[in-house]
Amino acid sequence: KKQVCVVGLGRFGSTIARELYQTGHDVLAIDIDEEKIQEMLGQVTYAVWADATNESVLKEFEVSDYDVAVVAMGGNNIQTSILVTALMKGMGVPYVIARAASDIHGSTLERIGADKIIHPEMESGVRAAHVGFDWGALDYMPIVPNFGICKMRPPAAMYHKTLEEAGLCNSSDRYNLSVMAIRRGRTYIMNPADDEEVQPGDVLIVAGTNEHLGELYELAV
Amino acid sequence: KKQVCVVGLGRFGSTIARELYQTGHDVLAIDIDEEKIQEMLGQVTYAVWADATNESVLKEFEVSDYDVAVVAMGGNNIQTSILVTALMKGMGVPYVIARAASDIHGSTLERIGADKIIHPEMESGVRAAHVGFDWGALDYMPIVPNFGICKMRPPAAMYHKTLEEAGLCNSSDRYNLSVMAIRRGRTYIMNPADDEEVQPGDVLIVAGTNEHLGELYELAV
Ligand SMILES: Nc1ncnc2c1ncn2[C@@H]1O[C@H](COP(=O)(O)OP(=O)(O)OP(=O)(O)O)[C@@H](O)[C@H]1O
Ligand SMILES: Nc1ncnc2c1ncn2[C@@H]1O[C@H](COP(=O)(O)OP(=O)(O)OP(=O)(O)O)[C@@H](O)[C@H]1O
Repeated sequence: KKQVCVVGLGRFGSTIARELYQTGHDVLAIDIDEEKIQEMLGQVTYAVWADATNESVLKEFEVSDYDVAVVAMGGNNIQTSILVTALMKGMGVPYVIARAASDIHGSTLERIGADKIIHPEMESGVRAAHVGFDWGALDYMPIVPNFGICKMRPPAAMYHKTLEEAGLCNSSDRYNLSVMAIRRGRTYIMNPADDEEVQPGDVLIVAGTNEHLGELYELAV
Repeated sequence: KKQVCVVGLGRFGSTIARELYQTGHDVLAIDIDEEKIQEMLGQVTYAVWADATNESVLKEFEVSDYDVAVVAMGGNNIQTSILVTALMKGMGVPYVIARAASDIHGSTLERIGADKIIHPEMESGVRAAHVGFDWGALDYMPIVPNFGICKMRPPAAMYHKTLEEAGLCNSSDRYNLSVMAIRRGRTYIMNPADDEEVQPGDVLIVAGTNEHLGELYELAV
């Protein structure tokens, strides 16, 4: 269980704060915008309305005792992000993750001691070029080269067929694929049964080789 | 090989444009900021200085013949992003990927016909919470908010224990987690049995909520 301080509750900052809290860490969220703090109440351990460039405020919250700080401001607050990162390292926070809005911003953050730089828009841009355009997959996680788990919408030809009829389960195994889960609306079915019916709007979590996933993608086009 | 039109060359837009071009697709990049166009020359097939809300300009570049359009503007240009998306769909571009800066922006884009919505900062925020630290997951794929699949090294405490002894399978289910696969060396075991022994060097593919994955990360430290 880590003590994490997240400064700057834009989309990146609020998402990482919420996700870390759900993972079981203690999360202190700091923002200078009161509305952002209101939105975070109950979604993190503490949400405080404060100016993170004010060192005495950081001292008051004993930020130097934290394991990790995330400096999440974006392109609209480059100077602030650099200053807060410098303060965090200066106060002895062992691991500081800083979000960068440009390569120059990133190398400056590195030079003042940030331990890890994240470029959210660039990361997403790279991923989108591979996954947003791979007409089949919505997401993909390799397990070994040429075998992995992908997230995809089922081909229309499979709507209202059971997994067995669609050739997607171990008994029929037409595609040598394993449907590990089905996301339906806001919920999911783990290890669906052979007689589970595929619905339009479903998202299938499927494991298979690139070749076999590729055959499935073909049907989806 | 696809014909792709990317509108808006901020960090997300310029990255996806460059990446798609490198992947071998034909990329037309459009931006109203001349400097952005200068930067893209040679990194895409064509970079044109134009106002993408001007339908006659889009017609002039025969955008309706393209396979995909990416509307990449962010939070500073929400109205523009909505208008350009509507124009693209109206002109018959078959697949339009639109970047959203908020949930409302995203659902508006969906309602006017965007085929895929990307939330770059949120995507990166989720991933960074699992993967951005020295501990925790090697990779992470969300299925629904707060439930996903992560790739992680087993805690040393689990070495040479069976999945059942380690509390990692349905019968004992101490962590409410599902070990979907184990990568061992260059191969993998799908749906491992309860008596499968965890080896040093294994990589576990585990599904669970953030809270339960968090408990597992704890042991791995
Ligand atoms: N000195 C400060 N102390 C604390 N929070 C601050 C300070 N300055 C700015 N912030 C906060 O940082 C947050 C993020 O700011 P910024 O506008 O730079 O990022 P963003 O582009 O909105 O982020 P994202 O792209 O993740 O949505 C804002 O909520 C803002 O109130
Ligand atoms: N009407 C338009 N036609 C073409 N390009 C436009 C138009 N309006 C804005 N743009 C361009 O869109 C680009 C992205 O704009 P925006 O500021 O919304 O995103 P950003 O927040 O900088 O993006 P990122 O977060 O990806 O860096 C800018 O380069 C801007 O010049």
